[in-house]
Amino acid sequence: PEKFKSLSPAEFFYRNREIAGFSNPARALYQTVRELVENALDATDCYGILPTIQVEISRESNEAPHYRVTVADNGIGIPPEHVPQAFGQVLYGSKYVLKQTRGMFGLGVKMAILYGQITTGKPVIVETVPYRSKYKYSFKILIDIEKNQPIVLERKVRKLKRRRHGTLVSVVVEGDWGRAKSRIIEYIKRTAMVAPYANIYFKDPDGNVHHYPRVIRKLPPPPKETKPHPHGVDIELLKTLISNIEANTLLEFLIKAFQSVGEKAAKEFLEFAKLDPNIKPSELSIDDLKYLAMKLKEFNGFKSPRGTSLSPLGEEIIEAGLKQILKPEFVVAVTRKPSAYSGHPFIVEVGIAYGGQIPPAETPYLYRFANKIPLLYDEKADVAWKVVTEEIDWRNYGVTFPAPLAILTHICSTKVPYKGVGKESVAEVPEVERELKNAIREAARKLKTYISKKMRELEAKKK
Amino acid sequence: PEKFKSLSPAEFFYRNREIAGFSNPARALYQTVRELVENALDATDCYGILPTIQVEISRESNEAPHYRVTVADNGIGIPPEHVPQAFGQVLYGSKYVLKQTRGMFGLGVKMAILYGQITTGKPVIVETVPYRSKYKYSFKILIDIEKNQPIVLERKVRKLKRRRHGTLVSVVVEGDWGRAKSRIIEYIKRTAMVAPYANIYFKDPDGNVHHYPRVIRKLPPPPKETKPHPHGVDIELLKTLISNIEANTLLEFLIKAFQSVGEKAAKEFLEFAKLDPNIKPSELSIDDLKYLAMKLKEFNGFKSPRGTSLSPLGEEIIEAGLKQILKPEFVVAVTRKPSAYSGHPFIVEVGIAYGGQIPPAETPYLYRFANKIPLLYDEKADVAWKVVTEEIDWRNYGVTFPAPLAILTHICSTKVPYKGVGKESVAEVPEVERELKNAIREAARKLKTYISKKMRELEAKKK
Ligand SMILES: Nc1ncnc2c1ncn2[C@@H]1O[C@H](COP(=O)(O)OP(=O)(O)OP(=O)(O)O)[C@@H](O)[C@H]1O
Ligand SMILES: Nc1ncnc2c1ncn2[C@@H]1O[C@H](COP(=O)(O)OP(=O)(O)OP(=O)(O)O)[C@@H](O)[C@H]1O
Ligand SMILES: [Mg+2]
Ligand SMILES: [Mg+2]
Repeated sequence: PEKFKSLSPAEFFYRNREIAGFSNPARALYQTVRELVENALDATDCYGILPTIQVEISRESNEAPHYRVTVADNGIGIPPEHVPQAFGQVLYGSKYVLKQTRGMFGLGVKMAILYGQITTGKPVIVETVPYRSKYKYSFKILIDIEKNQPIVLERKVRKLKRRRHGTLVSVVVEGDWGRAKSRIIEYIKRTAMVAPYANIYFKDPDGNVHHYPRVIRKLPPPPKETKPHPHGVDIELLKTLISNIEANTLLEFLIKAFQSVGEKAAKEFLEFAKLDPNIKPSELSIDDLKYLAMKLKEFNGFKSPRGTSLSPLGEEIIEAGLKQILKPEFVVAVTRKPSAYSGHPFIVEVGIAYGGQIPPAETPYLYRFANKIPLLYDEKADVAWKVVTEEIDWRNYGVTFPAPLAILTHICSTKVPYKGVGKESVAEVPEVERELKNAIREAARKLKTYISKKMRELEAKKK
Repeated sequence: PEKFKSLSPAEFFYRNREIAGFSNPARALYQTVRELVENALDATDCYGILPTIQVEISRESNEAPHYRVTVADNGIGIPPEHVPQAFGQVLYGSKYVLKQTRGMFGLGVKMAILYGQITTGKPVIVETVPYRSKYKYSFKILIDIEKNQPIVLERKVRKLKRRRHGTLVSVVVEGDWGRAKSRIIEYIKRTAMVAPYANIYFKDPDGNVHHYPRVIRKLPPPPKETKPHPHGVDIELLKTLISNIEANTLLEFLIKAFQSVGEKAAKEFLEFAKLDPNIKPSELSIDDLKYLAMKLKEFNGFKSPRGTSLSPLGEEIIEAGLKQILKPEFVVAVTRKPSAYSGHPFIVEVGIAYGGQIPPAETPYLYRFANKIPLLYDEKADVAWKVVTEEIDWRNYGVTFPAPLAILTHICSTKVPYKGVGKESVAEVPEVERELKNAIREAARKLKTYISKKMRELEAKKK
């Protein structure tokens, strides 16, 4: 007889933690660091705060390979009433909105805490000073895996002597610094490369301090939450929007619910779909909703999604970042206009660096980023690798391998189509693939001009 | 101010369905078919029933690309009191036990139902006759996404005229038969290839019937549920075992909780760990548990995990399958002894086919299987691809590319270390990687013997 049971989300991700990147101690140490760093950056640069982030990994025990990972930031902090669930309940967070953020699943820090809990038994330490608060709140939290809820072991409140804001998160996990070292150092380095406005300190278990000082004081404009685009609808989303939005008529509903839908576009759409503008949205049947969803996706008269919910790096930052780490002789960057897939706005940006101190290689060096996060694993499964190695004929641009060629790709979106919850590679979404190809070609044409010019100069010198 | 909220598991997987393989209509149609077929096979061959499986995909609508996917089986059926949750609650199932089954997440059929619900609005139809029941139960179910619970639209009971048992599941999803066709046909073909004891009928939207008749009447012994192996412990697992198992002493607990731990091994372990055999397990502190987990993983005196919870294909089935689809001139198969990773038993099996009707190619053709499921996507991200293309020097075995070489790999385990919930590629777990390499070398040595013999015969002919 079959034993039926249900799992809580905490139990599910505990059993299947390799799916979230916690597949062995080295990888788990890496994932722990990045989940905490990504939360710290989301709490700062998405809010117009110049980030100061301190990362420390130290050996916690001599007998066992246990490491304490601590990340402190000067971000907006967390309201104390939300701390227990934000750290103790899987699938709980503040990033379930349509805006470009690094976080998106409500799972990341809980995976690190779970992994620490099962390998070392230690609770997470959270200290937070919410923006404008006079108090610092300190917690020690474990996760009740079966119930998927927090166990608050300790909660303290202390009045601050001087005003500040931010958060510190500290966990102890089983890890393997020897194997993880190069990737963790590279992750921090590439994070800093695309965040030159951030002050990042990283102290590692060998006692070395890696410091990436702030080099510009200008923050890119923070992304703004947006409404869904009509091309992204399905029946369930329509049901949810109808029950959450006050609208007496279908016309009013369309204008209120969606981005890119003004009164004129809404009226044109209703005519196209042959729908009565005055129907009460709550009176639509499932078949009506099915029809409405189909027509909304079909209609071409809506403006394309705008980029206000996005925060691209910009060509200046990409070129400066490539110059700094690669010391190439040529560099170019391209930031494309906003595009969309399934109603989600996205922007593709590409940088190409050539020559100089880049060692020639059989394939290009690929630096992948998504929502400003460096992606270091699963390169060959990523859509960017496919485009760079299979869809671009580099000989058309004067490049023959082995060549000193490096490519940076950045995909930013209200929803990056990751292949897995570990956020290591991006899926082959056709619209994204097409934009990557176009962006690389645009940049490669400028590389071609440079290479040809250089060839002519060499020819001229010989004569 | 940040908007904090929690998501139900249904909501989480609805929003992030590309992570479960539902990334575009073609891929979603494929995933829908396979989730239903894998459930049907688990309900038959794991219970000593010779499977008869009927799969039908038909075009449901002329205006929209909607397809009805129906899979019927002669399996053990589902008890009616569990049907609503089995089909209407994400993270609910009967395969959360330590035994080799195709299913493992309690998610698969719900993803197909969710996807159908959001793209076509149609509920799932489930008809089931549990083993030995006199009644057939019919349901129509939708998923309440926000609450992650079933909405039973219809439930009927009918007395059977003649005895039988099995289940029928039918959903309507948005799909793309044109793009998905070749992969779906290949999936069914490879499923039949490793299940020659199954009768499989597949009727596609073009009206074609693909029939894979039963060719052997002998079923492999069904896998048996096992207890965890001590090398797979962590602090949380110990806590759970202690609260679920009646044991007055630590000695009794060790013997009852784990596989491969008899009285002698338990006593030797307690001596090694310097622990008192008579402690009451419920009185162990978190630090005691941490120490116990560490020592259990360290101790070498436990027998390695046994293979009773596994059900390998066997060399006969692998060779027959390769011969049937490839018509090679040479074929060999190797089934390794059971091994383990993190306390989970696993067996690696490999088949090599060479020459005959296999067209020469620059890389080997790779047929990957895990727990008898054919894996058709994400080949380059799979550990098997890495081993076959990077860790074996084929010239050592007389193979130079282009070569007419095909390799079949099968990994079976109580927990296949998939990279994602869509079950398309296997992660690089060191123990599994090592076993794959050893299995391929073992088979390749026999290929080498064959190739050398053939070369000598050719040489002899020339003289
Ligand atoms: N350093 C921090 N500063 C401010 N808020 C934080 C910080 N760390 C975590 N949080 C809050 O806790 C929530 C949960 O974090 P968690 O990493 O689990 O999920 P997420 O970042 O929303 O998504 P993801 O799973 O993709 O990382 C966040 O949404 C955020 O509101
Ligand atoms: N055709 C079937 N015959 C018998 N039981 C079935 C059938 N289909 C589904 N079930 C039952 O419903 C449960 C849920 O199925 P579901 O596919 O969601 O999860 P699973 O198969 O356990 O795991 P996975 O997510 O890996 O597929 C199964 O565990 C099984 O008990
Ligand atoms: Mg996060
Ligand atoms: Mg299943």
